[in-house]
Amino acid sequence: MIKAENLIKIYKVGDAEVNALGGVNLEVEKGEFVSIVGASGSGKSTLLHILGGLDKPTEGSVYIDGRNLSEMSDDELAEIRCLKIGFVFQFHNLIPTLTALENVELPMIFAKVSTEERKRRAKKLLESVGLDDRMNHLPSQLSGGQQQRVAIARALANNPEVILADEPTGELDSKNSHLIMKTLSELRENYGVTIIVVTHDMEMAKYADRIIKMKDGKIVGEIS
Amino acid sequence: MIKAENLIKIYKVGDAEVNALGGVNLEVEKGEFVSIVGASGSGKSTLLHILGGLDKPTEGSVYIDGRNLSEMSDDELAEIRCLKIGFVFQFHNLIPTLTALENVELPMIFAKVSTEERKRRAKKLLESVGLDDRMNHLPSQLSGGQQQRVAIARALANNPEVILADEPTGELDSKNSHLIMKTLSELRENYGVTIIVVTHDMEMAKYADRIIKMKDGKIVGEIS
Ligand SMILES: Nc1ncnc2c1ncn2[C@@H]1O[C@H](COP(=O)(O)OP(=O)(O)OP(=O)(O)O)[C@@H](O)[C@H]1O
Ligand SMILES: Nc1ncnc2c1ncn2[C@@H]1O[C@H](COP(=O)(O)OP(=O)(O)OP(=O)(O)O)[C@@H](O)[C@H]1O
Ligand SMILES: [Mg+2]
Ligand SMILES: [Mg+2]
Repeated sequence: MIKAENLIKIYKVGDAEVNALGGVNLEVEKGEFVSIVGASGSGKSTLLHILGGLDKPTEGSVYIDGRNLSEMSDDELAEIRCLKIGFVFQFHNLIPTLTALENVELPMIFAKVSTEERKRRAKKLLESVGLDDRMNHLPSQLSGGQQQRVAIARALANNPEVILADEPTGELDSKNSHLIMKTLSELRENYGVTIIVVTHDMEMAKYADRIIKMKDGKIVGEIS
Repeated sequence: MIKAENLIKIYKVGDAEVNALGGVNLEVEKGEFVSIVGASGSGKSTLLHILGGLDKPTEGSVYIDGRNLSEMSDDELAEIRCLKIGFVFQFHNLIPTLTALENVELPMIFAKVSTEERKRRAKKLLESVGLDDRMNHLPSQLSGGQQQRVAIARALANNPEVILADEPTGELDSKNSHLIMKTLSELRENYGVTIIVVTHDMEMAKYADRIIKMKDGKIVGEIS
């Protein structure tokens, strides 16, 4: 489903170079649940952004369903990101001027879903993350964990085949963290959704079929 | 050192009212290390903001060293926030257009510290959180955990008497989380700094002398 081939990412900062990814190879099958762990700065967010087509590698390739992302037009990439991939970011997930409900509706607007269906589905998704009483709040009127839960609901809006989640439970208490990880597990069980979760929490990492360990921009090991 | 008396905070959202704090009483002695735990949405960030004078309660009072915050002028409040209190926010800690070094220098500019002393101290603080090789990076060029560590360094810039930290280790791996909590413990041991940390991580909460539990806007219990 997702294949990364020798990904290298070098950032330039002034005269200095940061080797964020030093040759990453990864294959994730359809319906697999993978978690990625590793120290702060080890390259997890960088890898996730490149896998989701949000950033380009300096060298190497990403294939989604056998198609090389670097050979796609911007329109094709945008369509994949809208319909195929649900992304939960580590920060800044929500549009500050839209309510929780409107934030969850946004991907459905791009997918040209009808107004009533959008509202109905957005409400249902917010209920599933326990936020039915916060639908009309702006992000600034939500707690940190509530903002994160809205982001998760939004990532699910278009029934994506792949979910890429960067620290989806970082702001959540234990009960909500387990709830989110169970929700992701069920999506995989019931709908064959492919899931890649970056996390620092080994308890959450264990929901996956395999745990991939990163260090200094490389994959250094795997636990199943 | 810090005393909260019957704090009530009600937010209005459209016609609805959110009872974020329903009567919170808390006393923290000088040199005490307190952690606050509780479910997502239970009022932890709201409480911390009010304790630090960043927000006003709907009812009730906060006293810092016996002085009622609501009786202070804006100048007096600003001075307390600059010199006495170091604040680590749950999100959006850093000014996006300033480098890591400049972000840590900022509170010292307000405190009128000389340019050389500021630079020297900012470098030293960034080294203490393991970021001496990222000083000239902008926040967008830092990983999530690196941004959080810069925020912690900045909170320490003016040698505050009180540190209020909202999820300071939420983005950090285990090694860095323990490093930060040990740094805070040492500040308390060596300099009598008063520390209040909001956290979801019970392992981190245990660094404190006492753990205060919040639920639905109230303090419901305490573990020592
Ligand atoms: N500006 C605001 N306007 C309206 N409601 C708000 C506002 N800020 C917070 N709230 C509400 O107040 C409640 C408490 O929020 P708070 O941010 O204090 O929770 P928290 O304990 O820090 O949660 P988390 O662990 O998720 O960060 C939440 O239900 C939230 O929706
Ligand atoms: N835009 C950028 N420009 C320069 N350097 C960058 C940029 N983005 C990230 N980096 C650097 O690349 C490295 C990897 O960053 P990345 O965000 O992938 O780490 P991470 O594993 O997600 O860390 P965390 O657990 O702290 O979120 C870091 O050392 C960071 O400083
Ligand atoms: Mg990251
Ligand atoms: Mg909070």
